[in-house]
Amino acid sequence: LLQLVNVTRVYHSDAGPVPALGPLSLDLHPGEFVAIMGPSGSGKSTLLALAGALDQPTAGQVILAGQNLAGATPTALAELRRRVIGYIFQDLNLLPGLTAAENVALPLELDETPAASARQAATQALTEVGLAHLAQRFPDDLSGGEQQRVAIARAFVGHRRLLLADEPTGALDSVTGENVMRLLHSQTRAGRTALLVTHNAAHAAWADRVIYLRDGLVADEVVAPQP
Amino acid sequence: LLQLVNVTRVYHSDAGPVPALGPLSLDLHPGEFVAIMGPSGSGKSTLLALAGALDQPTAGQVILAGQNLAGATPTALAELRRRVIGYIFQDLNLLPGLTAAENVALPLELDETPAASARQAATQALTEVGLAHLAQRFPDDLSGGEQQRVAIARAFVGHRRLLLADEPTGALDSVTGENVMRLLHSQTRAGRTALLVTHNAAHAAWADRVIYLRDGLVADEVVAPQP
Ligand SMILES: Nc1ncnc2c1ncn2[C@@H]1O[C@H](COP(=O)(O)OP(=O)(O)OP(=O)(O)O)[C@@H](O)[C@H]1O
Ligand SMILES: Nc1ncnc2c1ncn2[C@@H]1O[C@H](COP(=O)(O)OP(=O)(O)OP(=O)(O)O)[C@@H](O)[C@H]1O
Ligand SMILES: [Mg+2]
Ligand SMILES: [Mg+2]
Repeated sequence: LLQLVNVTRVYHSDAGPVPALGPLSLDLHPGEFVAIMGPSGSGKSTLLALAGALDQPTAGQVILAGQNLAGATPTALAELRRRVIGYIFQDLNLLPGLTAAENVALPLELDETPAASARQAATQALTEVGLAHLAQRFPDDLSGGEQQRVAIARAFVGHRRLLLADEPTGALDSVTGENVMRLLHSQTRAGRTALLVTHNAAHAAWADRVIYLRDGLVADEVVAPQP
Repeated sequence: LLQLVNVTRVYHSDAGPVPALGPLSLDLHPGEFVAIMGPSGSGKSTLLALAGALDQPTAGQVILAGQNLAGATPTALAELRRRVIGYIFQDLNLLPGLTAAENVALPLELDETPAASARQAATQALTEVGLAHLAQRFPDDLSGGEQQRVAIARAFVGHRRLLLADEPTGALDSVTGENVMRLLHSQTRAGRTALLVTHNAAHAAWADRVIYLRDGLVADEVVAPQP
């Protein structure tokens, strides 16, 4: 479903080039649940941005759902981001002017899903993260962990095949965090594919394999024992 | 140094009153390191906002450095926030138009510290969190964990007596997170007082005692065994 082929990403800052990632290759198959761990600044969010067509590599190829992103038109990229990929951003990116339910329904609304079924899907997703009672609240009036759960629910709505989660449990207590991992894991058993960045080894344990980054390169890879 | 006496905080939302915290009492002595744990939405950030004079209780008193905040003038409150309290916010609150070093130096600059010593203190604080090489970067060009460390460094500059940290390690890998806890702990051994909200029991273990919140009330309190 997703292939990163020798990708490199160099940022250009005032102080000079910043080699944030690569060369790195990754193969993600449908239904697979892969976790990425590594020190702060090791390139995890950069990797996720390349995987999610939110950023372009400085070198190498990103192939998503059979499509080489380098050749993709802006329209095709926008459609991929809307229909194929569900994001949970490290800084959440909720829209403050929309309620929790409206934020969660937004990907479906943008994809021209009928309003009624979009709202129903949003309600179900919020229920799964324990926030049905806060559907009408605005993000500014929610706790940090509640905001994070709204962002998680938003990634789960619809039938997008690839879930990209950048540290989705950082603001959650262990019980709530475990619940999110259980949800994510069951989604992949049902056929979705997930790439999860996490600092929490207990959460990485839910994945089929764990890739360890250090200084933008793969330092290690561990395949989970089959139960 | 800090006393919360039967404080209650009720938010007023469109759907009706939200009893977020209390009645709750807390006594924090100079040099003490107290951790607050609890489920998402249990009132931890609300408690910290009251302790830090960023919010007023609906009922009860907050007494900081001998001063009852209820009677304090806006000027007195601003001075407390600038001189006595160092904050690490759950959503960081870095100024995007300032570099990392400028963000860290800001509390000192606002307190009319000479620019040279403010910059020196900022450099030292950034070095302690491993970010000396990123001093000239802007927050938008930093990783999530790097941004969090800038916010931590900012709270450490100057000689403010009370450190209020709202989940300061959520975006950090375990090694970096441990380093921050070691810094915070050594600050309290040197005389500072710290109130730390965390979901990470391993980090709460650095504290002298741990208070557990549930639904806005104290559910339990554990005193750390003396080594
Ligand atoms: N501005 C607000 N208006 C209405 N309700 C609010 C507001 N801010 C917080 N709340 C509610 O108050 C309760 C406590 O919020 P608080 O932010 O203190 O929780 P928390 O323990 O810090 O949670 P987390 O671990 O998720 O950060 C939550 O139920 C939240 O929904
Ligand atoms: N816009 C940018 N300009 C310059 N350098 C950047 C930019 N964004 C990130 N970097 C640098 O690239 C490196 C990798 O960043 P990235 O955000 O991928 O790290 P990360 O592994 O997600 O870290 P964290 O765990 O702290 O979130 C870091 O050293 C960071 O300072
Ligand atoms: Mg990151
Ligand atoms: Mg909070």
